[in-house]
Amino acid sequence: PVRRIALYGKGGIGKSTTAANISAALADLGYRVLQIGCDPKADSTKMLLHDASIKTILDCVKEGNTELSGMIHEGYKGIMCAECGGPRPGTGCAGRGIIVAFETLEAKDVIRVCQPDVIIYDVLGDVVCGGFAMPIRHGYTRDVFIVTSGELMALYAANNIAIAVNDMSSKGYARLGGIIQNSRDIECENDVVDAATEEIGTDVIFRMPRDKIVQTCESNKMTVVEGAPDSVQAGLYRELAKKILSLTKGYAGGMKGE
Amino acid sequence: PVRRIALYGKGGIGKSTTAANISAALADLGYRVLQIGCDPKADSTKMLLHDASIKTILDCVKEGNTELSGMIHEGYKGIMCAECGGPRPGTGCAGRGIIVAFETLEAKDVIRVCQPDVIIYDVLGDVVCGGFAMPIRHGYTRDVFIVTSGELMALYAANNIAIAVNDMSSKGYARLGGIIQNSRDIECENDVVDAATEEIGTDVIFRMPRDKIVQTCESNKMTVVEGAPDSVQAGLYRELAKKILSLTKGYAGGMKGE
Ligand SMILES: Nc1ncnc2c1ncn2[C@@H]1O[C@H](COP(=O)(O)OP(=O)(O)O)[C@@H](O)[C@H]1O
Ligand SMILES: Nc1ncnc2c1ncn2[C@@H]1O[C@H](COP(=O)(O)OP(=O)(O)O)[C@@H](O)[C@H]1O
Ligand code: SF4
Ligand SMILES: [Mg+2]
Ligand SMILES: [Mg+2]
Repeated sequence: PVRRIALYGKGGIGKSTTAANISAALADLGYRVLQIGCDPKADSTKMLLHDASIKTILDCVKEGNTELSGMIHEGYKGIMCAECGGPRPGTGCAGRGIIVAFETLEAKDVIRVCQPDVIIYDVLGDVVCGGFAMPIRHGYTRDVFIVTSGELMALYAANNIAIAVNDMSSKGYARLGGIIQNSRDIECENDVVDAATEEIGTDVIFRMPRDKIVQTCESNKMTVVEGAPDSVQAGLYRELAKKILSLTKGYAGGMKGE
Repeated sequence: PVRRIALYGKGGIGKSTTAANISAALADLGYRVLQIGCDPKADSTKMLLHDASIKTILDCVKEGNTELSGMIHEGYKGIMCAECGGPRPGTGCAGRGIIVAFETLEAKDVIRVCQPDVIIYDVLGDVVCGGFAMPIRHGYTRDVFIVTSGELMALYAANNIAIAVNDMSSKGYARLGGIIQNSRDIECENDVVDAATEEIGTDVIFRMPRDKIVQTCESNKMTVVEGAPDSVQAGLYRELAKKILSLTKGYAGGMKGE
């Protein structure tokens, strides 16, 4: 069976950066990864594709391109990349791209065709409704990790996401795996994040420092794991990837490397 | 006729701080102001009410309290305060509170009862759909001002809001009044905001500096205009309020002070 992991968090908090680097680290370890961007911004997989713009699944559907090969693109070390996309702002539900994309991927039997070991959903978490709630419903996700900093608005969003996951845990089987702190160097950030995490009733599974090397690799259109593999930050992303693997075991049947 | 102004922008950008200070400045000038928070966070009017928690309109409706006096509360210098509220995260559309609130306020004839000179809607702008789009539809708003900083995510949201306003301008009569820069002291912030504003096709109507006095007054549960009236920042909020008055003229019939 496939690991199904979702990264949720406030827009701009660092979900895509973190997701892409986790995917790259997993690919380096030999895992087959499918990363699906669930954000109307549609740039979750950009760094895995060296900034190549791919058609969103919503756009493929709108244009009548129903081939899976038009929707899923190979990036760094064979990571399979997809972007749900979203409607024009103001026209209907912002999460509609996710709903359409998930229905389309299911109809095209993406799991059987692509055979991933790990699926990573990178999902906008400012509001957890409509399409943005879909990844944690109906069994699409098993483990949800919330990316946050010590900033008030990021923690407020984290709390909302936790509420949504807990409320929906009976309907699907999504559970809250923990908090990933993506630091913004605010005062007493660790204490602030710890306090909020305790209130939510979960654990901080990793603290990622803020590091300029992220920007450096970004300007070279790469993840840190690819662009600066010997850096401290790359080592931390690898550590985070291993931590996530250890927290998402317990699946019946064979799993690579376990 | 009543001025109907909406402040939109990314969550955490400073909409409520700016809206409350504009309202306070207008109240000091003798205007009757109705400020309506359209954010599930429901804290738009907190500083005008000295941190008193008011029932959201959605909660009033849920509890069967249909009296307008339970929904509209008087704050600083008689400013009329209301919060739309929002559903529990994950349960239905996050904008539903706004939809229910607007229908309820219309049904209770709030304009005729409260007789405001100015209505200020403070609206979450991370996604402009469902209830969050309602203020710019059907004539509820005439002038939309987008609050942004030089941060990428804030500008991305600003662009989305502008797209939504332009697309809907034929249906209602909402127009984009301009950009309010709420500075976050990032590098070359003025240039960055100017460039994005030009791409949107509008103007920066005001630059508000980042100032610790906002936090000081906040900890005293007040707006800057009330808590530090002789400060530079209070003077700037008053200037912004006057600028907004000058940009929102052109209404048939009498308007206080014009
Ligand atoms: N650990 C980090 N250190 C430095 N910069 C970071 C870090 N994580 C993210 N960033 C920066 O923050 C910005 C927003 O991150 P992104 O992953 O796009 O957010 P999201 O996907 O949550 O909207 C990116 O431009 C990225 O360069
Ligand atoms: N000009 C400013 N200077 C300093 N702090 C500010 C300024 N504007 C807003 N803030 C701070 O930013 C935080 C978020 O602002 P808020 O108005 O609640 O954002 P929003 O309503 O857009 O979510 C507040 O805690 C406030 O203290
Ligand atoms: S369900 Fe959420 S994303 Fe969809 S219209 Fe409502 S607020 Fe927007
Ligand atoms: Mg992203
Ligand atoms: Mg607010």
